[in-house]
Amino acid sequence: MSKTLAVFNMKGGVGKTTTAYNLAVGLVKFHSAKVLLVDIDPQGNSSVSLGIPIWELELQLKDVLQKRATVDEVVIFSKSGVHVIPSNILLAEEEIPISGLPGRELLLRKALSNISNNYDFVLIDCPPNIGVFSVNALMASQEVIIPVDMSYLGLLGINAVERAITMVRSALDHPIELAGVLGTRFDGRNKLSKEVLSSLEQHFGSKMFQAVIPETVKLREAPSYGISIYDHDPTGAGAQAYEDFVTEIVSQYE
Amino acid sequence: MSKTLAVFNMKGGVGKTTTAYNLAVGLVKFHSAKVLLVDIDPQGNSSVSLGIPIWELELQLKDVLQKRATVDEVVIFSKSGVHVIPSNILLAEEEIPISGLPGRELLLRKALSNISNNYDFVLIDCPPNIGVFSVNALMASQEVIIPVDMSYLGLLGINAVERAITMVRSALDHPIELAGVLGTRFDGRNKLSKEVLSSLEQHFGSKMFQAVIPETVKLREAPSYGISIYDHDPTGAGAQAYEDFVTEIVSQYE
Ligand SMILES: Nc1ncnc2c1ncn2[C@@H]1O[C@H](COP(=O)(O)OP(=O)(O)OP(=O)(O)O)[C@@H](O)[C@H]1O
Ligand SMILES: Nc1ncnc2c1ncn2[C@@H]1O[C@H](COP(=O)(O)OP(=O)(O)OP(=O)(O)O)[C@@H](O)[C@H]1O
Ligand SMILES: [Mg+2]
Ligand SMILES: [Mg+2]
Repeated sequence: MSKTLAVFNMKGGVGKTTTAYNLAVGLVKFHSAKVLLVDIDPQGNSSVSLGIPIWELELQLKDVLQKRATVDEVVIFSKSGVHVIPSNILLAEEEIPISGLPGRELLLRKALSNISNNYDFVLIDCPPNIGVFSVNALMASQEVIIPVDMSYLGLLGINAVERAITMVRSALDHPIELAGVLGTRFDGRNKLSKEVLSSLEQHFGSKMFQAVIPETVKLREAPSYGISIYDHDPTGAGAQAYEDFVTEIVSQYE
Repeated sequence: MSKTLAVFNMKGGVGKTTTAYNLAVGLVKFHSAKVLLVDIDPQGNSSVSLGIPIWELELQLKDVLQKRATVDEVVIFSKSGVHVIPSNILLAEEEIPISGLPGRELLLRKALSNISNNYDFVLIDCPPNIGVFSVNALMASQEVIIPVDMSYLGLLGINAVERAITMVRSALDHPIELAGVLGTRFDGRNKLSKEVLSSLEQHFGSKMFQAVIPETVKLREAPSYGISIYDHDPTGAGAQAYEDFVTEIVSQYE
């Protein structure tokens, strides 16, 4: 039974990409899952983090959304075992044209409808906004993962996220669920991290994932090698935390 | 002679807001400048960081862009002395309507044309994308400040930034200049920070600001008090670095 999860937060730099690609690889590596990662961010960061040279793409996600190509023609089998529908900056040029189309919020859902059953998990990495690409991701997903970083501006970002989810549920009539909120970039040495985490735990209760991702330079370096944290620093705190997070996700859906 | 500067980078969480509001306050505090900060990000982070309760706004930037209000009716005199045209999440709902208007890229320039001469500096805090709001900011600005964080994904973001600037110069025929690139979130304890900074210095040469902003929890805390780093932690490394940056900006334009 395939599960489609969007990794979403309008706030920038909170670890959406870091979470999306390390979750994807962890599901393959530790649970032998079949995983598709859809990169719907024109920055193409999750594609790059998986070792895909995005400046060389002949076909990409936008070609699927605009019905110029099928998923099969576009999907890349990354060396981590995760399948990827990649994007690069050219996706940004499609935002205004796509925003003018009838049914614009459902393009991704339709594109994935024939192939999501080939996978145990479809993960979608969103850009830092609530524009048409993020809305497509939410409309295509059963549940949404919200990474939140340990800062005041990060905590404030929860308001916009909740508003977007409410809009998808009511105005767009799609019963998306909250998979959970993941605390990221936690720096145990300062009070702010603990205070933000505690506010999130109070607000989200059992919807808060138990795993908390620490701030570690290893997580920041790994994308430069096109590999996951488990390959870059297998015994480190980042790998441990993301592996715990992967286990929580799997237990949630078995 | 008024100077309008956009603080721009498509990459999320690189310190655009932290730079925009601390630069604004520093210009007022240390150089007695008259400064207007325009928040064209629906997250409203720079407005919040200056102590403005954005959930209570009756009028905001979108009302000026849509010609429902004048700048005078919307501008707030924050307690730091910086004047602010604030935004909140409702700005996001204007993105698609505004994208459909003729002359959509010039709405902000027109709105500011009558009032920019009342200020020494007009600073514009951009959202993390190259959509219609960022383009409005670039079209309204003479120069652009690019904060870049010390990470691989941060370094990659430079490509999208250069592409956007090229597009504004050629397709939109606006001779925007690069004020400079500012290294942010520098963590002297790891090699990655030094390598990224050195790559940026090689690529940008004299366009790299001398100031480098360190990663410090004080910069992350200050927005929760609605104050600048100079008020939150006047003797700390963050305040020192931003004060140096403010001095560089002032020397560049006198
Ligand atoms: N726990 C962590 N420790 C150290 N660095 C991290 C951590 N999580 C993310 N980073 C780094 O911080 C930066 C921002 O993270 P990331 O790109 O994953 O966030 P994002 O939410 O996807 O950003 P955007 O909004 O631009 O899409 C990246 O350079 C990433 O490598
Ligand atoms: N030098 C620094 N040291 C510590 N924390 C920082 C530093 N610069 C920024 N931050 C924190 O990192 C987070 C991201 O910074 P900021 O919001 O300024 O970036 P941004 O580029 O404006 O993000 P967005 O793309 O979402 O608009 C914020 O919580 C901020 O307080
Ligand atoms: Mg990302
Ligand atoms: Mg910002």
